[in-house]
Amino acid sequence: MAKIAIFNQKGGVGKTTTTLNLAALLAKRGKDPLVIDLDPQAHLTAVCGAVVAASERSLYEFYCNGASLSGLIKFANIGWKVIPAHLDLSKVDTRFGKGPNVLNRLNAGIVRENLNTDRPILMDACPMLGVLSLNSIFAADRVLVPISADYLAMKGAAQLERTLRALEHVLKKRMERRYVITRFDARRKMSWDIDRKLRESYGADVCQTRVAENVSLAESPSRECDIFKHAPASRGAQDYQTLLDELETSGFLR
Amino acid sequence: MAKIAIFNQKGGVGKTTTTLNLAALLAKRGKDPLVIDLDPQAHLTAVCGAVVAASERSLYEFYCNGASLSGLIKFANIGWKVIPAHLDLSKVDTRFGKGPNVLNRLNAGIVRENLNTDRPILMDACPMLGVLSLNSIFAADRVLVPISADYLAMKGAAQLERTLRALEHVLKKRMERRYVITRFDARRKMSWDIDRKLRESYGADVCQTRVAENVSLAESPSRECDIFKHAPASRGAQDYQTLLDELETSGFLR
Ligand SMILES: Nc1ncnc2c1ncn2[C@@H]1O[C@H](COP(=O)(O)OP(=O)(O)OP(=O)(O)O)[C@@H](O)[C@H]1O
Ligand SMILES: Nc1ncnc2c1ncn2[C@@H]1O[C@H](COP(=O)(O)OP(=O)(O)OP(=O)(O)O)[C@@H](O)[C@H]1O
Ligand SMILES: [Mg+2]
Ligand SMILES: [Mg+2]
Repeated sequence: MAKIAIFNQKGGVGKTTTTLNLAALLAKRGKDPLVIDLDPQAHLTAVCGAVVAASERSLYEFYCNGASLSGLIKFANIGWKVIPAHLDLSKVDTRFGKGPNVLNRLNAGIVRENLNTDRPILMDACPMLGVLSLNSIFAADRVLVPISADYLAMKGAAQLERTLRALEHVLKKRMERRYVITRFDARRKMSWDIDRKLRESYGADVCQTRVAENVSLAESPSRECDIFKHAPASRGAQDYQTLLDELETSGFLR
Repeated sequence: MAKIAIFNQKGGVGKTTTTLNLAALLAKRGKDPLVIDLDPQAHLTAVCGAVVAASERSLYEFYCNGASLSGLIKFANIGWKVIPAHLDLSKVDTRFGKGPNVLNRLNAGIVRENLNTDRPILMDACPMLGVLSLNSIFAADRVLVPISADYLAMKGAAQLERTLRALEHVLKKRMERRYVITRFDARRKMSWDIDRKLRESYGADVCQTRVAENVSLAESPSRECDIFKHAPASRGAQDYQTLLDELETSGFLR
């Protein structure tokens, strides 16, 4: 099944919110998703109730000492499996940044341990294009790019598209991708302007579904849960359901 | 005058928007601010109309070849001075991440070249706690921390407070700081909850002024200008004026 990197090097566009809520829905639908948190800030880890005190129980141990990924899987409070991040992951860039195959390590680990033979993997990373986020992109066969409906996020998307094309050249494979507009506020002229510009630039790669700006999505982290537990009838819950349906129908999750 | 690092390792909380609009106002008030963009994404550089094609004309040249900072100052279209960022800055972490004094390089350069004898310096960085953002913090005598009014941003603030205290211990100096709540939506219960929690945790370090969620602030980048040029009568313009007045009155800019 699909290995999806949820990435945009612009900060605060909804990467973590999107990973959280798509994983929740995939779990509810019995797909047994595995979430890998590559962000040293470990926000997704915290919201999932998967925090580990010692970095030896986190993804850092995989990079530092070659620990097996399956051994790091935690069955989080939230109800699905997470490989937790840890602040020590911020050392990965400076410590292992120059290794010959460091960009391919997560990919190699997932393949070696058959981690996704019959389940989807979702990967969340910090907004910098560095060793960790590139690990998630190299390990992915799909990239989902959340873009908040504002101009600075759109700039980030253009940069990312150039990066993905350069990587496709290097990896000699097509990175299937989708752009999903998030924090969409239908009352703002700017939202519609961004929508139109993104579709002009990326055409069918832009999801039909837009995730509306909905305060319930911002509240759920305070209760360490996803939108379906926090506010199942909210607009945010509907939008993520519609988004997942669209991604499934279009074969993005195969 | 003050050297201010505008930093929060959470993405999308308004670091760039705050640096842009405070610099604009300082320039309008004749304070001749110098903005240093340390974010490889170079969004502030782009909005200021200070983009340089070649990294030799950007801050990267200072790190790579020891170029003088004053030689890199560009008088940007927007009307004040900027040392531009460039995508090549993303190599700084992996290339120079382990140098003995790399965290102090920007500080040493600013001091050596007397860059801020009679003008304020504002520094914008990417949301990761790494070599570049630490360079801005080591070079600063003030840290301004924008926090968007949502729970994930508040988590980021707690982490940052711990980091600043650890740094104070190492640098043996007090880092004067202010937290400013941004994207505040008075209609949301969550906004008031965050406001109360932040003031409980950080007391007088939290600015009285809050920057409201105001679409004009998100629109100005599309016109490559600041809020005072784009929408001088907007709520966003008022809030940044009130914020600067408060920072000046409380001696934060001395
Ligand atoms: N559709 C939405 N409606 C309302 N709030 C949202 C929405 N999507 C995200 N948010 C809120 O916006 C903030 C930023 O979102 P999030 O942390 O998911 O982005 P991110 O891209 O993972 O950020 P970072 O770059 O820091 O990792 C969070 O407080 C989140 O709760
Ligand atoms: N008070 C506000 N009202 C409305 N929109 C805002 C406000 N502050 C910031 N924004 C918008 O929110 C988005 C994120 O802000 P900004 O890019 O300044 O944050 P940042 O912390 O610099 O992000 P990054 O971590 O990616 O560097 C931008 O599109 C910006 O225009
Ligand atoms: Mg995130
Ligand atoms: Mg920024």
